[in-house]
Amino acid sequence: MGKVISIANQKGGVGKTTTAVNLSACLAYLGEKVLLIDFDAQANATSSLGIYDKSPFTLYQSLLFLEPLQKIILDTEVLNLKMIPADKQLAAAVLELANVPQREYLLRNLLGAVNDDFTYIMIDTPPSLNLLTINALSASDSVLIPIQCEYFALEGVTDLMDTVSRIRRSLNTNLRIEGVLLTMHDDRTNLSNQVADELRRFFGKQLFQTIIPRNIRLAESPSFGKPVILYDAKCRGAECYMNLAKELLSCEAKC
Amino acid sequence: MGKVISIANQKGGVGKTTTAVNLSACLAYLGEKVLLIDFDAQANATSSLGIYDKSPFTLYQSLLFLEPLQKIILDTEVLNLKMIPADKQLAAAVLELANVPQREYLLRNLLGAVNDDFTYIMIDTPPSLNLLTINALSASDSVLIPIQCEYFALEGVTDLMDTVSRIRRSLNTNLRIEGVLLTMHDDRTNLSNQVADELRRFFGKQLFQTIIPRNIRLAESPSFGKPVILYDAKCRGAECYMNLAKELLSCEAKC
Ligand SMILES: Nc1ncnc2c1ncn2[C@@H]1O[C@H](COP(=O)(O)OP(=O)(O)OP(=O)(O)O)[C@@H](O)[C@H]1O
Ligand SMILES: Nc1ncnc2c1ncn2[C@@H]1O[C@H](COP(=O)(O)OP(=O)(O)OP(=O)(O)O)[C@@H](O)[C@H]1O
Ligand SMILES: [Mg+2]
Ligand SMILES: [Mg+2]
Repeated sequence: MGKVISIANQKGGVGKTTTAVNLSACLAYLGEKVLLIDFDAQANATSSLGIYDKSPFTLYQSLLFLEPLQKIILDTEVLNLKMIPADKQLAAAVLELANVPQREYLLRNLLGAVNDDFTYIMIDTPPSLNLLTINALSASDSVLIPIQCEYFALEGVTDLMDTVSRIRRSLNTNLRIEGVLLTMHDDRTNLSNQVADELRRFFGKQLFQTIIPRNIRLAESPSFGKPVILYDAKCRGAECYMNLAKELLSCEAKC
Repeated sequence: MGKVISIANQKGGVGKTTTAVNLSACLAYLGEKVLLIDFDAQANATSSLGIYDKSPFTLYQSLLFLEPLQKIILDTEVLNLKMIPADKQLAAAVLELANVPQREYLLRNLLGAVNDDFTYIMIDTPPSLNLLTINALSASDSVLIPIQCEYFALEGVTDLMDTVSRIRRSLNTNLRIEGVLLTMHDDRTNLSNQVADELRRFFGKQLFQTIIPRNIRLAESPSFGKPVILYDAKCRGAECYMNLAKELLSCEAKC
C-alpha cells in the first residue's frame, strides 16, 4: 500500500508545486516508486516535468466518468517517477461535481486500483480550498504544508490548521500532518528569520528540520521541464530537497 | 462615478494584495478618494492596513443579506483611503451563494449605492476563479493583472486572457484590461529578464511602463499594518508604486 501525501496550503505561491515535483523526484531517485498527481488546473507540476502533449484521457474524465486511473498514468524522465497530468478542464470539474453524491471521495475511490503499484503517491493542490483540494485531502494519509517565510504565512496558519481538523472530523479520520516545511528562506533578511522563529515556536516538532532556501535554480528548472536534480544536482535547492526526502524516509522508519 | 478596478490573477503569490494595498494608498496620497475592498477570505489586504478588530457587520452579510455597504466601510491610517475588510466567512459564501439568482452580480448591485463617494474602487481577489473573483470582475470597469517575473507566469497568461474574455462575453461587456504589471522583478537574474522580455512581446502596450522590483520593504510593511508609503516612503518599492499610481492617472487623462 502506497502512502498518499497531499501538498497543500491555501496561500498562493508558497512553493507547493516546487515541493511536490522536487520531493517526488528525490524520493524516486532514492529508489521509492512514486506517483505524482497534478490536481491543479494551472498544471504547473505537469509542465515542470516536461509533459506538454496531452494524453487522450484526462484526470477530468476519470473524476467525472470514473475511468480507471491506469489509463492516464505517464512516465517521466526520472526513473521510478510516474505522473498523472492535470488538464484545464479540472477547473470546470469543481462546478460540475458539486451535486454528485460522494463528491469528496471520488479521488480516494479511484486511487484504490493503483495504490499497490507505488510506495508514495504525492498530490499537488491548487491555492484554494475547493472540491479538488478537499478530494485530495480526503484521499490522503497525511498532508505536507509548505510555508513561505513571509508575514502573510503567519496570518494563514490558524486557518490552515482549522481546515485540516475540519477534514479530519468530517471526511478522513486518518489525516495526519506529515510536516510543515519552511520554503524560500533567505537567511540574509530579518523578516525571513523572524517568521521562521515564529513558525518554529508554533509548530515545534511538526516542522521539518530541512529548510528550503530561496535558490534561483529551483525557479529556473521548470522552464527546462526538469526537476532540479536533473537540471543542477549540485545546487543548494537540489541538496535541500534531497535532504527533505531522506528526512521523510527516516521519519517513516522511526515514527 | 468611481472607476472600479479588480486586481486579479489565478496564479498564487504574484503580488495581487501588495499591489491592491500600495496602489490604493498611493492614489489616495495623490488626492484621489479611494475605496479598497478585500474580497479574499485570507484577509491579507485587511491586515496590511492594520485593521484587526472586526466590525459588527461583514462583507459576507452584505452579500448574503444585501446589507448596505456603507455599514461596513472603515477608515484607514491613510487620508482619502477607506476600506471594506474581508472576513473568514467569505470562503463559505462561495458555496452558499451557488444557487442564488443573479449570484454573479451581487457585488455590482451593492456598489451602486457607494460608487459616487469615490473616484477609485479597488478590489483585491483570491488566487482562484471562484464566485468571489467572478463577482469582482462583473462589477469592474477594468482588471489590473500583476504578473510575477517567473516561468509559471508565462504558462498561466493565456488561461488568464481566456478568462477575461469569457467574463466580457457573458457577464460584463465593459470589462477592459487596465494593464499588466510586472512584479517581483530582479534584474540580477536571467530568468526575471527573460520572462519580462517574453511578457513585453506578448502584451505590448498593455504592459505598464512601471515595473515593481523585488524589495524586502514591501514584504515587511504588512507586518506593521502600514502601506509601504507610510512604512518607508524612500525605498524603491514605495517609489515604484507611486510611479504606477501616476502612470494610471496620466493614462486616465490621455486614454
Ligand atoms: N525555494 C525557492 N527558491 C526560489 N524560487 C522558488 C522557490 N520555491 C518556489 N520558487 C518559485 O516561486 C514561485 C512560486 O512557487 P510555486 O509555484 O511552487 O508555489 P505554489 O504554492 O505551487 O503556487 P500556487 O499557489 O499558484 O499553486 C514559482 O515561480 C517558483 O519557481
Ligand atoms: N515586489 C515585492 N518584493 C518583495 N516581496 C514581495 C513583493 N510583492 C509581494 N511580495 C511578497 O510576496 C508574497 C506574495 O505577495 P502577495 O501576497 O501580495 O501575492 P498575492 O498574489 O496577493 O497572493 P495570493 O495569491 O495568496 O492572494 C508576500 O509575502 C508579499 O509580502
Ligand atoms: Mg502550484
Ligand atoms: Mg493576496
